[in-house]
Amino acid sequence: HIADSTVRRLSAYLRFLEDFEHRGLTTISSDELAKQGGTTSAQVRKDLSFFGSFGKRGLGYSVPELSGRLREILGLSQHWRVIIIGAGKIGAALAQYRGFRQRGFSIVAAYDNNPEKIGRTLEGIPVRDIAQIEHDIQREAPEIAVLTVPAEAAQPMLDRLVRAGIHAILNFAPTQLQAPPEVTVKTVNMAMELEGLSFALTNRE
Amino acid sequence: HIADSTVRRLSAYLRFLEDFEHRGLTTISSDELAKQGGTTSAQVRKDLSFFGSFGKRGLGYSVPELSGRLREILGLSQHWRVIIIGAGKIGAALAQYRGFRQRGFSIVAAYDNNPEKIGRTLEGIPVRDIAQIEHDIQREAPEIAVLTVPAEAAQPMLDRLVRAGIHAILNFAPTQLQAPPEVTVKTVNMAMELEGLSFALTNRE
Ligand SMILES: NC(=O)c1ccc[n+]([C@@H]2O[C@H](COP(=O)([O-])OP(=O)(O)OC[C@H]3O[C@@H](n4cnc5c(N)ncnc54)[C@H](O)[C@@H]3O)[C@@H](O)[C@H]2O)c1
Ligand SMILES: NC(=O)c1ccc[n+]([C@@H]2O[C@H](COP(=O)([O-])OP(=O)(O)OC[C@H]3O[C@@H](n4cnc5c(N)ncnc54)[C@H](O)[C@@H]3O)[C@@H](O)[C@H]2O)c1
Repeated sequence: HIADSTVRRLSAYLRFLEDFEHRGLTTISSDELAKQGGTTSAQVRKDLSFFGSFGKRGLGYSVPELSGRLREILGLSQHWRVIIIGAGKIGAALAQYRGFRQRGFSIVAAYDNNPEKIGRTLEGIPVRDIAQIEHDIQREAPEIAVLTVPAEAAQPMLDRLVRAGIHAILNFAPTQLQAPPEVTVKTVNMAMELEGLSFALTNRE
Repeated sequence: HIADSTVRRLSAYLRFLEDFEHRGLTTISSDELAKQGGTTSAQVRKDLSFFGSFGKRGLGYSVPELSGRLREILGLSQHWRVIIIGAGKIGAALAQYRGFRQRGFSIVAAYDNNPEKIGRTLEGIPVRDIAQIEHDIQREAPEIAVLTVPAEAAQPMLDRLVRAGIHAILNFAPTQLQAPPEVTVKTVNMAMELEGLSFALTNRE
């Protein structure tokens, strides 16, 4: 099992490599990758070792080869269909974010139970009635669901999505969600992000 | 220096402890904390050891005492003033989020450079002209700024905020920001969160 923090670093390494590619640089050392990622070159080598052997000691890594491999490992060489559950303030913002499409995640639709929201579109993304979610998942087979419903609606909604066949969920509700082992749930907790800052402000040397 | 992943775990332990407190449980073992946090009891003891000695081996930790200490360590026993820069889709959603106030983070104001947005209020939070930001920081001394401007505006805005005296920034723009050592910058990259899911879907056993 690969730790979440390792996957986060792989995503960060890929972004540095893309930046290097953009600047026409063709090789990068594990030291440079480590420096950019705020980690050590031993950690870089360890992170990559899970996925095969890369680069030659002393010569560094080939930028196009490593970025291609990381894209494959992260599943970015394919296209993912995403649905957003809860077309409220956060859901609507995410539905209209162009940054997802650039990485191969396309938002298929948003869902809501509020009649005033159903039937609208958000920069082309339709807001549909949550009552038809099972029928739509069957028909369109989205792989990822983003949960932007109120906290008390999150667990019942996760259960419903898992029963309908969804195996990956990005949750924004500030609550601990339970899911069967074959389902991956990641929670973004914005308040916890701010706690990282209050920690730094409180523990400044 | 304490790693980001350690601080994230402290925030997660605090939430479990609050849940235990809520249920009237008065002691918790490092095993239980570890299980909840998806880590090991050795890691729990190591994380806490940076901040002094807690609990007695074999007896576990006192829930109220440890949660009180963690609140202090994370800086949650005081009140933080937050400003939001960029009152667009994400900025407006964050300005109206009640979850921040509950953890002691209060949104003072949002700022924008679009005349159509300046002068509005977002559930009581005023949208002010970015031109007056230095004057307001001087007068109201917010400690934290949230950056929800387009990517190309993010670095110039960070520089401006640092010059005006801000030392902690939560960034949503998908770009690597440079800041002096005494300034803490945390970036929430939503696309990277989805990459954690595409990784799991691609590497399923
Ligand atoms: N606004 C933020 O900045 C922010 C930040 C962090 C976390 N969150 C969390 O994200 C979630 C959404 O927040 P928001 O501010 O967008 O709230 P919101 O009230 O604006 O949006 C919630 C939406 O979900 C819909 N909904 C409610 N129950 C539903 C159901 N059973 N099926 C389908 N749709 C349903 C509502 O009609 C509404 O449109 C909440 O859990 C909140 O705590 C929000
Ligand atoms: N919408 C999302 O779900 C989402 C998700 C992840 C990341 N982001 C990132 O967050 C940022 C904001 O995204 P958004 O969707 O809210 O965009 P948006 O265009 O809706 O909002 C940006 C706001 O910033 C204001 N602005 C621009 N330049 C400014 C300046 N120099 N000073 C003050 N205000 C300025 C604009 O007037 C606008 O109101 C972007 O960098 C985006 O890539 C957005």
